[in-house]
Amino acid sequence: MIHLSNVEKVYRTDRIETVALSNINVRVEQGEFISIMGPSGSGKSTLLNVIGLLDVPTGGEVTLNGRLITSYGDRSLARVRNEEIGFIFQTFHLINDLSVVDNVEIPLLYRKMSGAERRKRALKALEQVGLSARVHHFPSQLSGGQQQRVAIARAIVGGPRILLADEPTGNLDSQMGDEVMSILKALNSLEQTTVVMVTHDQRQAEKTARIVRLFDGRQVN
Amino acid sequence: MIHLSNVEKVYRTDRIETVALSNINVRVEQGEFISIMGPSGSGKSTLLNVIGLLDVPTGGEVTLNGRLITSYGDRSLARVRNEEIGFIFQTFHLINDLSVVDNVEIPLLYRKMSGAERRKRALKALEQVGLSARVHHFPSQLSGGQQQRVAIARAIVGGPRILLADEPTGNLDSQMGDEVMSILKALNSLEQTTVVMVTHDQRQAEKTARIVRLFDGRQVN
Ligand SMILES: Nc1ncnc2c1ncn2[C@@H]1O[C@H](COP(=O)(O)OP(=O)(O)OP(=O)(O)O)[C@@H](O)[C@H]1O
Ligand SMILES: Nc1ncnc2c1ncn2[C@@H]1O[C@H](COP(=O)(O)OP(=O)(O)OP(=O)(O)O)[C@@H](O)[C@H]1O
Ligand SMILES: [Mg+2]
Ligand SMILES: [Mg+2]
Repeated sequence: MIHLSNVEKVYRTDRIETVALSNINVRVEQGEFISIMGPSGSGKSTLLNVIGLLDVPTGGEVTLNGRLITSYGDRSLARVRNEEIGFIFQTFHLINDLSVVDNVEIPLLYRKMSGAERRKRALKALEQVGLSARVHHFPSQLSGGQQQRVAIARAIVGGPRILLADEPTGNLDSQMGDEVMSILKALNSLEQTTVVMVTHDQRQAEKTARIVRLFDGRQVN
Repeated sequence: MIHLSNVEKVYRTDRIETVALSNINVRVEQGEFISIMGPSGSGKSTLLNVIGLLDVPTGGEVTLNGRLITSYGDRSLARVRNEEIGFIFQTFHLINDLSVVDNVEIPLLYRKMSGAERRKRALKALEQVGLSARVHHFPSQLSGGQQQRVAIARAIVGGPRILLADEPTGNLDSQMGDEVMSILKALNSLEQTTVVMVTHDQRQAEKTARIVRLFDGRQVN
């Protein structure tokens, strides 16, 4: 269960101050599937980064399973992220020097698992996103939507308890987008994975339990 | 007028051979606004790169205004690209060490123009995409959709004769996506800019004159 209370995120440099989030109150229960929507620049990725413990708010509190995350040390915070959270980034963040399958295996390197078992799970995740014919390609040899799907496979391969998806269908045609949504919904209903998805696609958002809407860094409804 | 005749693009490395395009016949007349659609991995970006002279086909011919582009030397090809073609890339390709306004000024550096005139035109392009409040930010300080809009501003700032847009609304909410489409349609109708747009969004494609559809590297209809 993730709880954001009066969360604020302000970016300050010597010439600019940008309020990315202000007075955000969001509660995500274990096993929920929710969407975050709003105009470009409204704070969605920032909100997802705070929920995913990748970014620290400048105000307010973040609680994970009842415990303030400001009470976690860096190492236990990193462990929570690696073991419990899968993240699909808006700009993919694939490693260009590694093949597709090696990219997908990365979250499994933190676990006690044989190389053969890691490869088997990575290949299965890639098959789920329709990329079995691209396992030995490198990211620069893939289309935009194929790169996005590698990012999705990498996020789900470790069976995380929480999956955070930043516009996971943004580079996909509607049929492939629907297939990705079915994967996310299956994880949510069969494995009780909590899913928080940022999307611009109203049609995909309507497949989720509720929608958190942002405008200029604030929550609106 | 751009004419692709029996164009083929095959990628070969020692372990893989991928047919990205096969038997492509496309004719784009000056002043047309057409869309390219198809599933993820079907060859759309590859086709746009060939049309934009960024990629050389492995088979077939590309003619620009009646002249085979294989007859152009590297330097005249580069000049055609810089002076006549604006390109919005699927992954933006912004320069991280340059501010937003400096990024947008780049196509104007090839022309005889004062620094004051370049800045004036760059600010106008940024205003058109709603980013006047972000001119001194750096790309890493922008949201995904804001980066996409900087890429759009950079592509239109030089008033190119041909504008090639690879999923220009992929990271934008529907309202901002519609605003971008109005900019493209205005360029097409008021300045006779030829526009070729790759998109996954059927609603935006229907605002254009015709749709070229790809499947597995081939044209289908
Ligand atoms: N350098 C390369 N080496 C090998 N294969 C490549 C290379 N570049 C692209 N491909 C392959 O060519 C095919 C077409 O790629 P392209 O980027 O044109 O697809 P696309 O239609 O734009 O897809 P998307 O909608 O996902 O962006 C893909 O299957 C891709 O894996
Ligand atoms: N490092 C930073 N420094 C300054 N401002 C920033 C920084 N990072 C983000 N911002 C600003 O914070 C705001 C929110 O950004 P965010 O990436 O959360 O938006 P978003 O809703 O995900 O947008 P999009 O739909 O375009 O991806 C934007 O206006 C952006 O310019
Ligand atoms: Mg975002
Ligand atoms: Mg593409």
